[in-house]
Amino acid sequence: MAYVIAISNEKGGVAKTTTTYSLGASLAESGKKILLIDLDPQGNLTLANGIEPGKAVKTSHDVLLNGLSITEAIAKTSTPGLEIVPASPTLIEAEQNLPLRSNYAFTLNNALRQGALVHEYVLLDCPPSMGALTYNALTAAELLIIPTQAEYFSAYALRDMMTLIRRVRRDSNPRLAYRILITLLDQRNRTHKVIREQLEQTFGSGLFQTVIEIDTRLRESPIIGLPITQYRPTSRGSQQYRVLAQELIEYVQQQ
Amino acid sequence: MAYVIAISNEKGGVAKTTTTYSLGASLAESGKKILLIDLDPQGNLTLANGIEPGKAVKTSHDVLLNGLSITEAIAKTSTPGLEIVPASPTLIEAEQNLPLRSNYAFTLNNALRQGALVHEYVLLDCPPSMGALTYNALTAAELLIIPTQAEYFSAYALRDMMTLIRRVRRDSNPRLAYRILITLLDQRNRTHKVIREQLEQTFGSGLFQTVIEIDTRLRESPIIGLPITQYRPTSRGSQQYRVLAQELIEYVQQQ
Ligand SMILES: Nc1ncnc2c1ncn2[C@@H]1O[C@H](COP(=O)(O)OP(=O)(O)OP(=O)(O)O)[C@@H](O)[C@H]1O
Ligand SMILES: Nc1ncnc2c1ncn2[C@@H]1O[C@H](COP(=O)(O)OP(=O)(O)OP(=O)(O)O)[C@@H](O)[C@H]1O
Ligand SMILES: [Mg+2]
Ligand SMILES: [Mg+2]
Repeated sequence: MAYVIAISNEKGGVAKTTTTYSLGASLAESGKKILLIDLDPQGNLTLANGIEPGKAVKTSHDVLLNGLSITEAIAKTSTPGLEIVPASPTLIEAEQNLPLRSNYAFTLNNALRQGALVHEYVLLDCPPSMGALTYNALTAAELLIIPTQAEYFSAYALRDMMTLIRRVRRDSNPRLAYRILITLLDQRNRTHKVIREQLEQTFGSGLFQTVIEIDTRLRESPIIGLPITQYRPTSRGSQQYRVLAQELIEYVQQQ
Repeated sequence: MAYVIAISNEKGGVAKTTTTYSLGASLAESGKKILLIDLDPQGNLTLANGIEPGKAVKTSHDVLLNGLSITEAIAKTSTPGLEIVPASPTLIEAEQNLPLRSNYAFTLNNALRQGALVHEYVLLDCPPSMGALTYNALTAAELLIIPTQAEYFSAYALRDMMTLIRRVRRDSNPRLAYRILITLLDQRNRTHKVIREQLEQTFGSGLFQTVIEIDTRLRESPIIGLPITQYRPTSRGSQQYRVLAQELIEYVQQQ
């Protein structure tokens, strides 16, 4: 049974997509079979894999709204051990239409449970909102990873995310755990230092010990259509996401 | 009649809120009466003005869903000449419920036309999505400012924004114009240089000449609850947003 991880934060631009891709590729590199699912109408995860979101034939939209099985929607990527269910811009309709169905929150969870997936981990990239797509991801997940910048608006968004977690645990997924990941960190920046300390005090073990620092190589890799671990294997970004992958594997083993 | 500007981009974290606040404060500083309207359920613009989004009594949610007049929802800010209609987290319901009403796209436009507003400019901060709230903002606006980073995912999002503009012009607001604003620029970064040049070639005069560079003072000012022009009046952020305000005033005069 695959271990399902949602990567979500209402706050925009905190490296949700970059984390889904880089963490997924690092897990695949360590020999695990990984499935990425792009739930964002922007389709950045799909694009980063060199697939044009508007042109993908079978997508997460078909899985959520048209009953397509997950296994039929899976596409290959250039990375061994890493597969993807691409997004399409029409996913925006799912935000509107899913809530009109009874028990809509379980749509993705049911699709994942029905398919005889061979993957050890499934990673769900979410849009920057708390609508039906994100709600579906949190209902299907064992773990929610919340990428956050050490900045004021991002730190404030964690309050809303905690409220959402409580709601999901009460209504649809009592087992949902979370871990916060500090991303885009500039070690020399005073605001980043101060807010990181505040997050460590407030959340303690709710934070990953691994921190992802700013590394311009991470901006470059989606242009080439490769994950950071293949584009610049010795970069700081690659190393830090590999350390994160190890920390995650240890966390999962302890559960 | 107030000149209405929407600040929107589906891409998250591109400085929509920071631009709305800093540009609004720069326009107020030059003597104009400015109204900010926070249309994002995150309420970052509200928060940056020192108002707790969950505690604001009259909000943009009441204007859009409960027929409250704009003038009744206006709150003062600490900046002379700058007022705000705050957001509340319940705005998320507007994303779901507005589209169920006939002609929902004109809700904000009608509210703005009914109120005898004394403001010269109205600035609308939008959430990172292309749902009902953003659609309402684009229907009400004369000008759409699209903040964008000089990075791959942000540049790609412009494609979706252009499609959205064509749709709004066809269905609800033929007069909608747009201008792209490059934000968070690091002049020393190679990706930023290359993508900025590509944007200049692709969009030409569709880009503001003013560019906003990275300035950590802009991260600090929302913590204090003041706009950059009051928090650090001589900072690079303040100067660049003042130049932007002048470029905007000239643009509006030429229309
Ligand atoms: N560690 C890093 N160092 C430098 N740039 C980064 C890093 N992580 C992400 N980026 C860049 O920052 C921008 C935002 O990251 P990304 O798009 O992954 O965030 P997101 O949370 O998925 O955004 P959205 O809310 O729009 O979905 C992207 O241009 C990305 O390439
Ligand atoms: N020029 C700048 N220099 C440094 N930091 C900046 C600059 N502009 C914005 N920021 C910071 O970058 C982050 C993103 O900016 P902001 O929240 O305004 O973007 P947004 O597009 O409104 O995000 P969202 O999509 O979540 O609404 C914030 O933490 C903000 O303080
Ligand atoms: Mg993303
Ligand atoms: Mg914002």
